Amino acid sequence: KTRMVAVANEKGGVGKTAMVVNLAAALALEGKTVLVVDMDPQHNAGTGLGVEITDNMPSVYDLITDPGAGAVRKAVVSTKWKGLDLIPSHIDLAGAEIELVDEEGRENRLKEALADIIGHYDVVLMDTPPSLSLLTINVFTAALEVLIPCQTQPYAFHALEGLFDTIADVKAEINDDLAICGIVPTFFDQRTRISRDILERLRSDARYRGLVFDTLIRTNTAVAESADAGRPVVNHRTGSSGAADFKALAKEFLARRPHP
Amino acid sequence: KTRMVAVANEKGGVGKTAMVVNLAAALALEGKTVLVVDMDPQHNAGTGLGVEITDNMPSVYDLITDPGAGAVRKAVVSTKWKGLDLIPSHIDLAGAEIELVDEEGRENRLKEALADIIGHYDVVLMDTPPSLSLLTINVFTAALEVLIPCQTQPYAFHALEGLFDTIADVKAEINDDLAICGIVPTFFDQRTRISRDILERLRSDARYRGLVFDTLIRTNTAVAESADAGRPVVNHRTGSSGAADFKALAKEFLARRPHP
Ligand SMILES: Nc1ncnc2c1ncn2[C@@H]1O[C@H](COP(=O)(O)OP(=O)(O)OP(=O)(O)O)[C@@H](O)[C@H]1O
Ligand SMILES: Nc1ncnc2c1ncn2[C@@H]1O[C@H](COP(=O)(O)OP(=O)(O)OP(=O)(O)O)[C@@H](O)[C@H]1O
Ligand SMILES: [Mg+2]
Ligand SMILES: [Mg+2]
Repeated sequence: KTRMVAVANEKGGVGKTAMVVNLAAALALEGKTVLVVDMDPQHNAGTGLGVEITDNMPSVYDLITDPGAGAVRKAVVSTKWKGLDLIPSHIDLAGAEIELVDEEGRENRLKEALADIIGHYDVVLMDTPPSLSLLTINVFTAALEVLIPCQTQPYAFHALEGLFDTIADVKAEINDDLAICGIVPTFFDQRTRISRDILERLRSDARYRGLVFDTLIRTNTAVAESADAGRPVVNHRTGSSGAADFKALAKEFLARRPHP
Repeated sequence: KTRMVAVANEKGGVGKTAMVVNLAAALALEGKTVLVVDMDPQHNAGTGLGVEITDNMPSVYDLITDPGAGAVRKAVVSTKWKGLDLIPSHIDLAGAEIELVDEEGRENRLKEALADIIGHYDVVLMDTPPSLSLLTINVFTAALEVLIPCQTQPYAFHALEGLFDTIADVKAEINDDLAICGIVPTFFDQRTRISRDILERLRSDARYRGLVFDTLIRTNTAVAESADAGRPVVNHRTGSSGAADFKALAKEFLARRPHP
């Protein structure tokens, strides 16, 4: 059964795209087949996977605004890495919220579009923009679980509360199957007090008990350099701490089942 | 004449809120009167300024959804620092885009609301969420200049192109007075190649010529610790590199006039 995973956090810059790109590649190294869906109009997941986005390329924008039979197969592109495919984003996605405002069932568009190809992959990882707009709601409707990168910084910690509220709303009103896979601490820096402090708060907060991954994603410049090179860190800088962390994350992700 | 400044960048986590909070406080230390307007539903600017947001407090949400005479004066709260006031955000802002979708002139709501109080301040700094939604457009319509924090990282650099396009669109269609104040490199870390690399690209790119501030905002844990304490770094850790950088930014901001 395909794991349909939303990678989300309304707080910006917490490492959502880095997690989608690098966890996807690490899972492919484990022999899994993975599809990345880039639902962020900034198309950073495409950039991070070295896929050039051209204007006439079918994208997730077409899937949600002009759903047609078999459209999803045309939108899938392969990457340079075996077992790792992408459905790219498009800048026009930014306007989709207003375009679909009067459409019945607008939150179901992505779920319906992906129905055709779900069985073909072990894992589908969906990147989201830093907002709780229609695009993120579409992803939450298509997903079965949510993986939450949480920067070990104050504002990102505060943002969890709002995110959990939104997930509860979606679960109650739109998608009863949505569960939380877990919270992954990111940008962890052992040397700074604030980072250790926020990690401690995450681990001791009763609301997040049992949800915090053991794996920490440490701040590591190799992750950013790899993004610049359009290659996942596990393929570009195999000996780096970034590569080690995302490989560890892939193993823990496969071992954990979402909390209903 | 009051400087009406939007602090914006669609890329998440680049230091928009840190810049609004700390530049505002540094300008107040220079003897200026400053109003912060928090247009991000995550209300991080309020948190960073130590202002407790309670549910029944008037906020910028009331100003744009139910504009009434004199409403803005009721929404202004003072902070602990002389010359530094805030109009807080509210979680309901997240729904404003849909609420206002059929309203004529919905992009002008903030501008109209602020008209009453503009002359009372030297500078108005407006924080924006990491998206180009109606909230950010409202800020661009009320603003006369845009200050752009740009993390010295690959995705943030790529995001500038989209942001410049949006600003050009707003200028052509809604607000002819909107100009670019400048681009401020943030999260600069002299030790990492990627950071030096992106700074070099910013400074040499013909599109951004003359717009990049000399002041660099370095990565400094004191900035994050101060945010956690609800105090600007220039007041909380006065000897830190973060405090030094934001004081230098205030001086350069006052010396620079926006490029029309
Ligand atoms: N572990 C890490 N160490 C160092 N840099 C990182 C790490 N993870 C991500 N980065 C870099 O930090 C920046 C922010 O990360 P990223 O863009 O993945 O966050 P995001 O949550 O997707 O942001 P947005 O909210 O804009 O979508 C990027 O430039 C990325 O390359
Ligand atoms: N110069 C700095 N050094 C260290 N940490 C910083 C610095 N500037 C900001 N931070 C921290 O990094 C995180 C991201 O910064 P901030 O929240 O200000 O960015 P933002 O652009 O406002 O994010 P969003 O897109 O979510 O609104 C915050 O936790 C903040 O405290
Ligand atoms: Mg992203
Ligand atoms: Mg912010």
